Amino acid sequence: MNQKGGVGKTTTTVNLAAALAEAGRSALVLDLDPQAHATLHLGETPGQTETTGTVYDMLLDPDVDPRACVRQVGENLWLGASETDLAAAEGELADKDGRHTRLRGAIEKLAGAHEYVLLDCPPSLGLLTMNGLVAAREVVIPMQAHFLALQGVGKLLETIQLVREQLNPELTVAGIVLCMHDGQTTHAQEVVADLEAFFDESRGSGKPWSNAKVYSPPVRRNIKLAECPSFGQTIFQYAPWAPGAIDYRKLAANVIQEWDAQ
Amino acid sequence: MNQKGGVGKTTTTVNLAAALAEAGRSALVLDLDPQAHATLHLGETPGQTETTGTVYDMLLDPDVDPRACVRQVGENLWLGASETDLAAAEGELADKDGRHTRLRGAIEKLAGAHEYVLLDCPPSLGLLTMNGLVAAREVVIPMQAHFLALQGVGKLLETIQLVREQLNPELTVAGIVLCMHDGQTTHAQEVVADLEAFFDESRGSGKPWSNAKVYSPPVRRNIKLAECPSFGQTIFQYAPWAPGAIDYRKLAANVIQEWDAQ
Ligand SMILES: Nc1ncnc2c1ncn2[C@@H]1O[C@H](COP(=O)(O)OP(=O)(O)OP(=O)(O)O)[C@@H](O)[C@H]1O
Ligand SMILES: Nc1ncnc2c1ncn2[C@@H]1O[C@H](COP(=O)(O)OP(=O)(O)OP(=O)(O)O)[C@@H](O)[C@H]1O
Ligand SMILES: [Mg+2]
Ligand SMILES: [Mg+2]
Repeated sequence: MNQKGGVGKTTTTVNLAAALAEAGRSALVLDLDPQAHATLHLGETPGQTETTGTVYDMLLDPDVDPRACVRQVGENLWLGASETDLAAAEGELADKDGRHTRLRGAIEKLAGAHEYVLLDCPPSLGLLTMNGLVAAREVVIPMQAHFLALQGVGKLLETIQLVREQLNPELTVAGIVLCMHDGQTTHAQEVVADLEAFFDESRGSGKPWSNAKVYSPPVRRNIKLAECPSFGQTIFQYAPWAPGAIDYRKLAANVIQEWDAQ
Repeated sequence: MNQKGGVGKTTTTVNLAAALAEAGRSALVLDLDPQAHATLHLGETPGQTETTGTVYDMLLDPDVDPRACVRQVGENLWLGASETDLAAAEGELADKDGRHTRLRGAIEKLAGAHEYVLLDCPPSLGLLTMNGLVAAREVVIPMQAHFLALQGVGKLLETIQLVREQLNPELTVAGIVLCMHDGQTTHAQEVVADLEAFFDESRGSGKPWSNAKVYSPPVRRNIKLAECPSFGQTIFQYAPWAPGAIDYRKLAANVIQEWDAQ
């Protein structure tokens, strides 16, 4: 998640999940964004998935079975789709009981059917993202190594801190995934150095990001990553040896190693 | 404006305004985004501008003089700054009279002091953007020539159509500014061809985009454009002969030619 738009949330959620699946781990993507880009990316048409319900129902229908709202889209790869109704969900949930914990409740009913559950959040700090933050254990922050991108991260971390204090004591920040990365430029290198220094200084601080880091490798800019959503494919289906695929595969290996160890 | 995030709205608003200013036209940037990136980009610190008020006051204080909420930041270049309070504005305006027309009223009081007024909108279709759409005459849509970016444009055009029917009959779509453009890739060329075909088919349709086009030139990806906000400078102050400056200068010349002719 990242409340800033266009930073690589969907591209990372989908391709990291696909890389985990390729590595033999069961991965479920939940598309919390009314834009439904993760849904499109995984080859589904929002509103036409062959499931009893979607993420919208998981949030708004306490009786729906969440297992009937997800479907398999690849080997070890599952999707809880979004649809246009999800845009109304924030308004409809606004005055309901437990409006922040609906998603957590739904995921609990999925009872560990998947090793990894990845939530693709919209670019805002509204109720959909809040449901994501309350349901999640770890936050992964995709971002571009640009000055204006740094500006938004502070606010995001404040929000995570508040959610941890008031709604989800287990919430931690896993770290940052650098997207659309141009490692050649001094600008990018300076921004990365800033981020790494910030995390180093936070070690042992008890903050939700005290064990956070900048993940390796950064994901390089690669047009294939922008093309494959138009075919409803992950990078591993579309161009399995493109730089984008190589980077997400290595990233997944590092994630598996770190999260297996926990 | 574009409800999708990170597409180049701020970079385009600021550098197009600066190019218009360089060409001798008086340009005012109004920063409608609580993120205040345009404010930072133009060298101001949100919350510390030496003005009586900010865009927040223009929206919420019917008695404030809008001319006291803008300040000159360069030759021919003016800024109405954003500040953190603007995040609360959407909630505070939600139940007020004329909540959609506050900005229009404020701009009218500026009584043509500036030849161009450019509004930098946040990545959402909330009240701040709606105030922008109701106040504006033309909508410029920055976007990247990517498949997932195309997905959002349809929804944006629907919204513009609704605003035109219900709140602002003069509203038209000027066109699309291609940002972070990689003209070499087939993918970008296909997306641009799609957009141009769509606009060609809309000629004479009476839709708000019936005279819209894809502006020339596209703005190429150029790291200088990502660096200069960190110094509070426009591209013309930071690197006046970089590709990013050349592209925005040509874009401004085309805009001037087209809007002078109207
Ligand atoms: N490494 C990359 N190389 C090239 N293009 C990329 C890369 N990562 C993402 N993109 C493209 O950049 C655009 C933005 O990425 P994406 O949609 O994943 O961001 P997002 O944060 O999910 O956006 P939103 O805030 O709208 O949900 C998309 O068109 C995507 O295809
Ligand atoms: N042509 C370009 N070349 C390189 N970097 C660019 C270019 N245009 C924009 N950027 C960078 O890309 C990022 C996103 O651009 P920008 O902030 O202008 O988008 P935005 O649509 O205003 O985002 P938001 O939705 O958050 O308001 C910024 O870090 C900006 O500096
Ligand atoms: Mg997304
Ligand atoms: Mg912006």
